[in-house]
This record gives sequence, structure tokens and C-alpha cells, in this order.
Amino acid sequence: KIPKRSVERLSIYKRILKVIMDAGFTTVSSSELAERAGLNPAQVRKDLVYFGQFGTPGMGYQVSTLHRAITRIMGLHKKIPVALAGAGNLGQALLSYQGFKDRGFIIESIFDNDPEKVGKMKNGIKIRNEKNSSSEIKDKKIKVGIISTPSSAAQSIANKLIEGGIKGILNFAPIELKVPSGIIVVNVALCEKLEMLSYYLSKRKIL
Amino acid sequence: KIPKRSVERLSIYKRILKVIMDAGFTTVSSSELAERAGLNPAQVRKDLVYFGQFGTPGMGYQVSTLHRAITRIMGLHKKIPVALAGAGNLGQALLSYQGFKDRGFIIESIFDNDPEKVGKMKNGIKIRNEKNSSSEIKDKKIKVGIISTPSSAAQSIANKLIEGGIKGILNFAPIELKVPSGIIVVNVALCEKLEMLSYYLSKRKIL
Ligand SMILES: NC(=O)c1ccc[n+]([C@@H]2O[C@H](COP(=O)([O-])OP(=O)(O)OC[C@H]3O[C@@H](n4cnc5c(N)ncnc54)[C@H](O)[C@@H]3O)[C@@H](O)[C@H]2O)c1
Ligand SMILES: NC(=O)c1ccc[n+]([C@@H]2O[C@H](COP(=O)([O-])OP(=O)(O)OC[C@H]3O[C@@H](n4cnc5c(N)ncnc54)[C@H](O)[C@@H]3O)[C@@H](O)[C@H]2O)c1
Repeated sequence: KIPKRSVERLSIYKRILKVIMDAGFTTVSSSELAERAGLNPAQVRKDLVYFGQFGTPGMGYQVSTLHRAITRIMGLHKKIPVALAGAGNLGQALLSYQGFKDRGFIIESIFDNDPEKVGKMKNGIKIRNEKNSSSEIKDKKIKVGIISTPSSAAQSIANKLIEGGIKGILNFAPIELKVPSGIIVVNVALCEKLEMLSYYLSKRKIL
Repeated sequence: KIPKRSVERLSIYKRILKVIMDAGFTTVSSSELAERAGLNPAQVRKDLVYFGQFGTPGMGYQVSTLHRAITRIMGLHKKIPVALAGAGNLGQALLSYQGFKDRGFIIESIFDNDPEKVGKMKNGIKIRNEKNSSSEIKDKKIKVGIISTPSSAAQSIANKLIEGGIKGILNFAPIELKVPSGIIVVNVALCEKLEMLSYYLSKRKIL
């Protein structure tokens, strides 16, 4: 079984390879990849071996070949339709975030339950009432959902997304979603990032 | 040197301990902590040993003692003032995010350069012009900053925050900030979370 951390690091390698490719380099060593990622070279080699045989010992990796291979392994070689539930402050920031579009994640459906928002256009898409979310997700065959509603609504909207056929959820609401097995939930807690900062600053007696 | 991953996991242990404490339990074993965190018990014990001697072998850990110790190690036992630069969609979502307040992170200054926003009150704080950011941060002795401006503005605002005395930055803008040594930058890339989802869904041939 591949450790979750190795999967997370694939994103980092892909991002670094893109920077190296754009700079015009065609090969890269595991120690250079490691240095740019703040890891050790053995960790980079160990991670990549989980996903296939890349590069030649002593010669490093072909940048565009490795980038394309990682992109395909992560399923990012094609457009991925996404449904967003909750078009408030956070939802609007996610809608206009270029980072999602650049990687092929296209928000195709937006749901809310606020009469002031339902029916309005956002980024070329009409916000629909969350009551219709299951049927629309089914029609559009969307498999990935983002929840940016208040916690009080998150479980009920998750149930509707799953009923419509969603299999993976990026959840921003600070509650533990109960989902059937086979459904993948990735939770985001930005506060843990600030906690990291606080730890390092207290260690240096700055805080 | 303590691995970054072990520091990140401290946040997870703290969150789980709080849930256990609220449920009325007074002790917890490393295997129960591990199960709730999706880790193995040896990893939990190894992580905690980096930070001190907790618990008694065979008896587990005292929940409130361990929770208080981790909170203090992370510098979260006191209020931490934060400066926010960029009061757009993402900035507004971060301003109203209860998760920051619950952990003692209090946004005390907000900066923007949009004349429509400067001077307006948000969550009881007046949005100030980013031109005055250094002097206000200095006066309020703020050490932690959040950047939620467009990439084009992120480096120049980072320089102003650092000039004012900020030592740790949570950066949402998708650019690599160049900062003097001693300044800690934690970058957030929510797209990497969607990439994780995509990897697991393609492995199951759902995407
Ligand atoms: N995890 C993190 O790090 C993080 C950071 C910021 C915000 N948040 C969370 O994200 C969520 C959204 O935050 P926000 O600042 O955008 O709040 P917001 O109030 O601005 O937006 C919430 C939106 O959800 C809509 N909504 C409510 N019930 C709904 C339902 N049943 N179906 C569909 N839409 C519904 C509302 O009408 C509103 O448009 C909150 O749960 C907040 O705690 C999390
Ligand atoms: N990392 C992630 O996962 C993620 C997710 C969503 C958004 N983002 C990023 O967050 C940033 C903000 O996104 P948004 O949707 O809130 O954009 P937005 O346009 O709604 O908000 C940006 C705000 O910054 C202000 N601003 C511009 N120049 C400034 C300056 N020099 N000083 C102070 N304020 C200034 C603008 O006036 C505006 O209020 C963008 O860089 C976006 O790419 C990142």
C-alpha cells in the first residue's frame, strides 16, 4: 500500500518539474528534485519507485517524461468536472481560483440555498438550488464535490452529493462527515497551518 | 531536529484529544489516539517523545494533561494577533472563519488597496490602506501575517509586513515569496488537496 504522504508529495514533484521544464531544462537528478522540495534524495527515489520505473541510475530523470507520467498517474491528463456547494465567501474564492482551472478541475455546477444567490450567474454558471443538486450531478456525471457551506448544512448536502453519484469530497466545513465506504473525503483545516507557524515562532521565542 | 510531519501531527493529536476530553474520558492509549488519527501507535509514541515525556507505559496518557502540554508547546495558550493583507473573497472567508478564533488567532489588522474597501469596517475592524501596513504592524507588535492578495501584489506586501516586524507568513498567493532568513513562510495550495482526490479516484477507475 502506498503511503498517503508519498501521494501528497507527487503534487509537489509535479509542481517542481513544471518549474524546471519552463526554465528549459530537460533532465533533473533526484538530489536536485529533493533540494527544491526540502526533502532528502533517498525519500524522492523511494516515493517515485512506488509509482513506476523512472529515470536511469546516475543519469537522473527526463523532466517532461516524468511530469507527464505523474500527471497521468494522478488522473490529471483530462478535465475533471466539479460540483461546488455553498457560494459564500469561501465558495466565491474557490470559484475564481486559477489554481483549480490550471490543473483541469472545472467547476460545472454551483449550489446554494440562499434566495439572493440562487439563479444568479457566477463565472458563467447559474447558481442552482441545493434541492436540485442530486439530479443535476447525476445528469452531468460529476464525481468530485467541494463543500463550502456552514457546518450545519454540510452533512445534508454531502448526502445529496453522494446520492447524485459524487465519489470524492473536498470538505471545508469543520465537521466530520459520515459517508458510506468507498466515498473519499479530504478535509481542509487552514487553522492547522497557522498552528504550525505558531509552533515554530514559539520555539524561537518570537511569540 | 524534529521532522515537520511530527509538528503537523501535533495539531491532529490536539484536535482528537479535545474530542475525547469533551466526551468525558480522562485517559487515552496511544493505540486509541492512533486509530482516531489513521496512524499506527508506534508513530504516535515516536511523535510525542520528540516533545517530552508524557504518559506512563501501559497506562496511556492523561487526556487533559497531554492536551494542555501540546497547546503550550505550540504556543497556543495565549491570544496571537494576526495581520491580514487582501480583503477579497478569500480574505473575507478567513475573517469570518471560526476555526482561527477558537484557537486564539485574532485578526487585529486588515489591509487592502481598493478604495472601495479601505475605511470600511469588517468584523469590527477598519480596513486600512496597505501603504500604512508597516507602521500599524509595528505599533500593534503583530508577528503573524496572512497574505490573500493577488500574486502580483504578494511580494511587495510581504516586504511591508516583514518591515513592520512580522516573522511568520501564511501565504495563499500562488507565488514563491522571497524572504530573509529567519522569516517562516507556510504556503497553502488547495489544488494539491483536489489532486489527492483525483489520484485516489483514478486508482479506483472512477475518474
Ligand atoms: N477549513 C478551513 O480552513 C476554512 C476556512 C474558511 C472557512 N471555512 C468554512 O467554510 C464554510 C464557508 O465559509 P464562508 O466564510 O464562505 O461562509 P458564508 O456564510 O459566506 O458561505 C456559506 C454559504 O453556504 C450557503 N448555504 C447554507 N446552507 C446551505 C445548504 N444547505 N446548501 C447549499 N448552500 C448552503 C449559504 O447560503 C452561503 O452562501 C464554513 O463552514 C466555514 O467554517 C473553513
Ligand atoms: N492557495 C489556494 O489554495 C488559494 C485558494 C483560493 C484563492 N487563492 C489565492 O488567494 C488570493 C486571493 O483570492 P481572492 O479570490 O480572494 O481574490 P480577490 O480578488 O477577491 O481578493 C484580492 C484582494 O486583494 C486586494 N489587493 C490587491 N492588491 C493589494 C495590495 N497591494 N495590498 C493589499 N491588498 C491588495 C484586492 O483589493 C482584493 O480585495 C489570490 O492570489 C488567489 O490566487 C489561493
